[in-house]
Amino acid sequence: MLRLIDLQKSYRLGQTSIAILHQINLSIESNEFIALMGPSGSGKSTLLNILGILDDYDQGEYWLDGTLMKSLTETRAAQYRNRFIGFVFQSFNLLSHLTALENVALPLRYLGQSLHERTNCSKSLLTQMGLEGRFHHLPTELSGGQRQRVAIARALATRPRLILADEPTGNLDSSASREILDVFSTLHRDGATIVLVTHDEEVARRTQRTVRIRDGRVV
Amino acid sequence: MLRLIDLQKSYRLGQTSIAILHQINLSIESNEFIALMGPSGSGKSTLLNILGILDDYDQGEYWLDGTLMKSLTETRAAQYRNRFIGFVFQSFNLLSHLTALENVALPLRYLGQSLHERTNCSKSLLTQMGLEGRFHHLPTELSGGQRQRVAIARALATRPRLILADEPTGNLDSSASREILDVFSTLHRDGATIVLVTHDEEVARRTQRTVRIRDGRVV
Ligand SMILES: Nc1ncnc2c1ncn2[C@@H]1O[C@H](COP(=O)(O)OP(=O)(O)OP(=O)(O)O)[C@@H](O)[C@H]1O
Ligand SMILES: Nc1ncnc2c1ncn2[C@@H]1O[C@H](COP(=O)(O)OP(=O)(O)OP(=O)(O)O)[C@@H](O)[C@H]1O
Ligand SMILES: [Mg+2]
Ligand SMILES: [Mg+2]
Repeated sequence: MLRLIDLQKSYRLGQTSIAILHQINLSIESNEFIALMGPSGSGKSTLLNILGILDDYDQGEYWLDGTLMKSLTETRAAQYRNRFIGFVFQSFNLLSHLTALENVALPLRYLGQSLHERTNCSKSLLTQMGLEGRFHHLPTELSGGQRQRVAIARALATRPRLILADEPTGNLDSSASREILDVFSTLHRDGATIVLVTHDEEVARRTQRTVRIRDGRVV
Repeated sequence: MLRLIDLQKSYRLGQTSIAILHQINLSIESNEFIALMGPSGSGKSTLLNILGILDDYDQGEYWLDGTLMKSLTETRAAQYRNRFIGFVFQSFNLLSHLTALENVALPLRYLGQSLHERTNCSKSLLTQMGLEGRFHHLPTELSGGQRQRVAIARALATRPRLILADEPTGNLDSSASREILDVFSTLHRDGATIVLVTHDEEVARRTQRTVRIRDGRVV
């Protein structure tokens, strides 16, 4: 489903170039549930952003479902992302002028659902995350862990085939983490492919396989 | 050093009022190292913001070092914060146009240090957090856990008497967490009073006492 071949990624910093990912080779089959772990700064978010077609890379190949993801136009990239991928950002990236409910409902517009269907679907998802009573709060009126859960609900609203989650339980107590992982497990059971970045070995234990990264290399 | 008596705090939400903290009674002695734990949404950040004089409260009393903290002017509040308190925000709150080094050096201006002294002090602190090689990166050029560590370094730069840290290890692997907690332990040994909000029992184990909060009440 996902294949990375000799992938390299550098960032430009003024005059110099700083290499972040080196010779990444990785294969993820359809319906796998993978944990991605590694030290802070090792390249996990950088790798996840490439998988989510949010960022390009410099060398090597990224194949998604049989198609080469390289130098896509923003339109093409957006199409793939909307139809295929649910992305949970490490810093949430909620829209500050929209309520929790509106943030979650936003991606559902691409599915052509009615307002009534979008609202019900979003309410159900937020409730599963323990957020009923917070539907109409703006992000600034939510706790850190509540914002994190809204970001997760938004990524899962379209029941995407590929879920990429960047440290989705970092701001959650163990009980809220368990609720989140139950939702992930259900979606996995229903066929989703999941790559979950985490620093928590307890969370990794709930996935099928752990890929470890250090200094931009898979170890 | 810190005393909360029957503290209450509500948020206004349109026409209604939503009570967040109820009858909070809490005493923290000078040079204590306290963990504050509780479910997501239970009121930890709200409480920490009150302790950090970043937010006012509705009923009860907050005594800081023998002075009542109630309805302070912004000037007075800022004076107390700058001279007394180091605050690590749950969402970091770094200045996006300043480098890691500049962000950490900023609070040192209040101490009247020379540019040379401020630079050396900041470099030393960032190095202790494992961030040498990232001094001149902007926040957008840092990983989530690196931003978190810059936020921590900035809070500790003035060696404040009171350190309030809101989930400072949420984005860190265990090795980086340990480095951070070593720095906290050293400052504690040198006399600081520390209140550390965390979801991690491992982190709480490194403090002297754990205060637990649930639905806005100390349990
Ligand atoms: N725009 C940029 N320019 C230069 N370097 C960058 C840029 N963005 C990230 N980096 C560097 O790339 C490295 C990898 O960053 P990345 O965000 O992928 O780490 P991570 O593994 O997700 O870390 P964390 O666990 O802290 O979230 C870091 O050392 C970071 O400083
Ligand atoms: N401006 C606001 N208006 C209304 N409600 C708010 C506002 N800010 C926070 N809240 C609510 O107050 C409660 C406590 O928030 P707080 O940020 O203190 O929680 P927390 O214990 O720090 O949670 P977390 O572990 O998720 O960070 C939450 O239920 C939140 O929805
Ligand atoms: Mg990251
Ligand atoms: Mg909080």
